[in-house]
Amino acid sequence: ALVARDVWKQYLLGDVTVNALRGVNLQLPAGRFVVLVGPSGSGKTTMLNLAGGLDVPTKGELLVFGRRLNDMNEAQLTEYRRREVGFVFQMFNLVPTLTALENVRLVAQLVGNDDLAADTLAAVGLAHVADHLPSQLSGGEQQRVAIARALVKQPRLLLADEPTGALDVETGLEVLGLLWHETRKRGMTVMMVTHNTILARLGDIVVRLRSGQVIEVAPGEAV
Amino acid sequence: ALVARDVWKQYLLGDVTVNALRGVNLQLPAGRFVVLVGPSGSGKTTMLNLAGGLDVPTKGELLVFGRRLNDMNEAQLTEYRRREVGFVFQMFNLVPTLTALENVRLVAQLVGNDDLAADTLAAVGLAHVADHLPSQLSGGEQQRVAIARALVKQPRLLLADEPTGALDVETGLEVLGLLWHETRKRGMTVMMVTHNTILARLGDIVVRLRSGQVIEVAPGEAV
Ligand SMILES: Nc1ncnc2c1ncn2[C@@H]1O[C@H](COP(=O)(O)OP(=O)(O)OP(=O)(O)O)[C@@H](O)[C@H]1O
Ligand SMILES: Nc1ncnc2c1ncn2[C@@H]1O[C@H](COP(=O)(O)OP(=O)(O)OP(=O)(O)O)[C@@H](O)[C@H]1O
Ligand SMILES: [Mg+2]
Ligand SMILES: [Mg+2]
Repeated sequence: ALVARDVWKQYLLGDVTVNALRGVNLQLPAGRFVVLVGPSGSGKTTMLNLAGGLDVPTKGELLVFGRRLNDMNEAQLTEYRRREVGFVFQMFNLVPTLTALENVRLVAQLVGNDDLAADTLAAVGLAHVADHLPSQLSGGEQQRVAIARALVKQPRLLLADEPTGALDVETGLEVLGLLWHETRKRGMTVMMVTHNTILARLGDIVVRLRSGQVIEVAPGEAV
Repeated sequence: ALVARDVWKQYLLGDVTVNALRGVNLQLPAGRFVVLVGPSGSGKTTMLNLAGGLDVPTKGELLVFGRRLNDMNEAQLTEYRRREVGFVFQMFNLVPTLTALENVRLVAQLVGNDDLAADTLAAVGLAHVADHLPSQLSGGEQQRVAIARALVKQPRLLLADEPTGALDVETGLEVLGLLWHETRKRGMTVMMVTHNTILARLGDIVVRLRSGQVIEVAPGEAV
């Protein structure tokens, strides 16, 4: 599903270069539940943003489902994201003026799946707060709306940035069960960032980052 | 430090009443590291907001360091917060146009502790990103700036809403060590929300919430 060859992501801050990713090499097959782990600041969110076409590498090659993302222009990246990618952001990024249900429906409509919205919201345990605005939701509830919104698209690639970070253990496992079900049932490819060492081991593949480099790729315990 | 008697927090959404807290009774001594746990949506953030004077109870009595918060007006609550409380928000709430260091310094200046800002930022491991804006920081880095900003005030009461939620285990433990040090060294009272069951046990006192009620108050393993 994903091939990264010597991928770098650099930011310029004044006259200092910040190397968020330094020469990442990676090959991930489709339909797997990939877990991305590593310390704070090691480049996990950056990795996800590149895989989802939300950002472009400074150098190197990045292919997802055979498409060369590093060559695409804005319009092509937007199209790629819309069709293929569901994103659960680390900061949720919900539309503040829309209710929980409307936030999910907004995406459901884009893919002609209007009625799926209410079902997906129920699947993450939020039927009872469907008409709350984000500001009227708890942190974990906002996170689950973000997850529902990404899932309702039935994307080929789900990029989840610490999707259980604001959830208690029980709720987090319920959510993971959902993601696993979609992976096994519909062949969805998942790349999930987590710093929960227990959840990390539950993936098919565990990719470990440190200081912008991949230092290990190992099978998880799902295997 | 804190006495809550039959505290309720209710929200009106259309014609539906949401009971975020339903008759909470609690007595917590000062200088303790109190951990607040419970499922997503159980009322933890609401509890913290009331203790910090960011919000007012709908009914009931709430006394912190002997002051009756439920009787205070806006000006009195603002003064209470400014003098006594350091808050680490679940969503960080950094000033987006100020750098990491400036965000911390803003608060340090309020309490005449200007030079403490750089030291506190270093204590949470962020000296190397002091001049990044929040949008140029990773999730865990933003969270640590929020922690530094709360600590630099040397508050009597530190309210931390899942302060390690975006951190890997190692970094999270470093941060907790910092909070513990402040508690033992300067008698700071801490109320920390976490859904990490291991960290939860490290408190002096563990308060368990469910559906807006306190269902258990027990000693932690720090005792
Ligand atoms: N302004 C509001 N209007 C209506 N309901 C609200 C409002 N704020 C919070 N709630 C509801 O009150 C309940 C408790 O919210 P709170 O944020 O305290 O939960 P929490 O324990 O912090 O959850 P989490 O672990 O997910 O952060 C939630 O069910 C939420 O939907
Ligand atoms: N726009 C930017 N400009 C400059 N530096 C940046 C920018 N965005 C990210 N960085 C830096 O790049 C590094 C990697 O960031 P990234 O968000 O990928 O980390 P992360 O692994 O997701 O961390 P966390 O676990 O804390 O969320 C960080 O040190 C961060 O300060
Ligand atoms: Mg991140
Ligand atoms: Mg909360």
